[in-house]
Amino acid sequence: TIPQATVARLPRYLHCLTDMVDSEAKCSSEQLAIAAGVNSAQVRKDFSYLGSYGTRGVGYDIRELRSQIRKVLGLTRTYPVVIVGAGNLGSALTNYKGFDAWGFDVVAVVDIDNDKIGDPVDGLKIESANRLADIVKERGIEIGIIATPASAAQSVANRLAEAGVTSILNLAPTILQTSDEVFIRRVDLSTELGILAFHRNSG
Amino acid sequence: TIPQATVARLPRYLHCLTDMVDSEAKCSSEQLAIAAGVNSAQVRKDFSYLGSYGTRGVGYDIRELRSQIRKVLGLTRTYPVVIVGAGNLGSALTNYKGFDAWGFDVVAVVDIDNDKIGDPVDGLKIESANRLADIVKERGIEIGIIATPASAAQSVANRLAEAGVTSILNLAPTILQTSDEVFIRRVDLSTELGILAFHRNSG
Ligand SMILES: NC(=O)c1ccc[n+]([C@@H]2O[C@H](COP(=O)([O-])OP(=O)(O)OC[C@H]3O[C@@H](n4cnc5c(N)ncnc54)[C@H](O)[C@@H]3O)[C@@H](O)[C@H]2O)c1
Ligand SMILES: NC(=O)c1ccc[n+]([C@@H]2O[C@H](COP(=O)([O-])OP(=O)(O)OC[C@H]3O[C@@H](n4cnc5c(N)ncnc54)[C@H](O)[C@@H]3O)[C@@H](O)[C@H]2O)c1
Repeated sequence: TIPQATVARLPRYLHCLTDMVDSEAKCSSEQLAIAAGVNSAQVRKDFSYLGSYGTRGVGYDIRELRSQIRKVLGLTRTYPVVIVGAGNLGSALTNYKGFDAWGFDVVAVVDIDNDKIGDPVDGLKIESANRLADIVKERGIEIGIIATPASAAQSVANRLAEAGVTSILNLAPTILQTSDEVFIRRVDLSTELGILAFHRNSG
Repeated sequence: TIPQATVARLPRYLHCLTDMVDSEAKCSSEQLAIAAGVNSAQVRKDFSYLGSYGTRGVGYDIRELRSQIRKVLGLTRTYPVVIVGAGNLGSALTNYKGFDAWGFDVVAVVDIDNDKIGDPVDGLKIESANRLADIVKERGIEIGIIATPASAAQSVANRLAEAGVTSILNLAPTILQTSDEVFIRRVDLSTELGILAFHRNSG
């Protein structure tokens, strides 16, 4: 099977290959390494897990590599997504067109604030979080994005899991406790700034 | 020196300790491990790099540990931050109060769109990106957050570096090429969703 660290780099290669596909037919592992910010031996090793070896002196076929990565990542179909929390961040995410290109389709955005429920956000209407389980079932939702305050994130994760959503992107600065079949990715922007601060101090 | 992987976990421990500090005086490595989503041996190892060993059977002093981590991360003072790009994401970030608690103070938000320049966002006014170098100097800005389209991100990074901002959080889905003294953290939400999709497919 493909190592986790390789999986985590595949979307990055996909971005780079997508930037190149309109201008080049082939690329070398060196070119891709520079574009992706890794070393070229890492590129060759990662692609060997996909069964892609490239041709010495010629490199990799960009279109073929892209479709290979998309297949491995499962990006050959659309994934219906729900965003929980229609505040600053949740609304920005709902408006974001960049997810469509990857096949992530935000089909619902829910909140508990009665002042927000019914408001339009990018072609959708904010719906009540009370209907989360029904919405998940009606629209076959597979991925949930948590954009609520940290204090609500755990109960939201529980309700998503109960409704059958076992892939969760948690944007609230808190660690969720979930059962093994729920897979969680976490992004915490304050942590990222904290790491930048560390590097400024250890100069 | 402290390993990179340990540094990346410190903000997470800080979140957990901050959640605990009002209710407990001490915590064990097991408690912290569960809260932070790592194993307890990792907790003990990470803290040994900080010179914190806890007392067998009693655990770690929460307040002491927090101030130790803040000191190591350099979070004992305020860092002036500029956000470049006042669109959906940039505005959400400017409105976000969570950064203040960590000492990250958004002191400017700039854009190139004349329709946006002069508009208020959370107590600030959107300023022209043409004045970036002056704004960095006038307000002693140390960290830059890039929230522009990917196509503009590289030129923005160059201008931030020229203006003396060598710590950058890049939110645009592109890999920046910068000189060695510029330190970059990257967050790409589509990549996070891509990794979730992979796990759904590999079952
Ligand atoms: N805005 C940012 O730039 C930013 C940056 C980093 C982290 N975050 C994190 O993202 C999360 C959202 O931030 P924000 O700035 O959008 O906050 P916000 O207060 O603007 O929005 C939160 C929304 O969640 C809703 N909500 C609360 N409990 C809920 C529940 N149980 N179910 C459904 N909706 C619920 C609220 O009604 C509100 O509309 C927070 O956890 C924050 O720490 C935000
Ligand atoms: N909105 C999201 O939820 C989200 C999610 C993931 C990634 N992103 C990434 O974050 C970035 C911003 O996304 P968004 O949704 O806010 O886009 P947006 O189009 O709403 O905002 C981008 C802003 O950047 C400004 N801009 C363009 N070039 C500039 C330059 N050279 N200097 C200063 N400002 C400039 C534009 O005028 C605009 O106001 C994009 O790269 C996007 O891919 C956004």
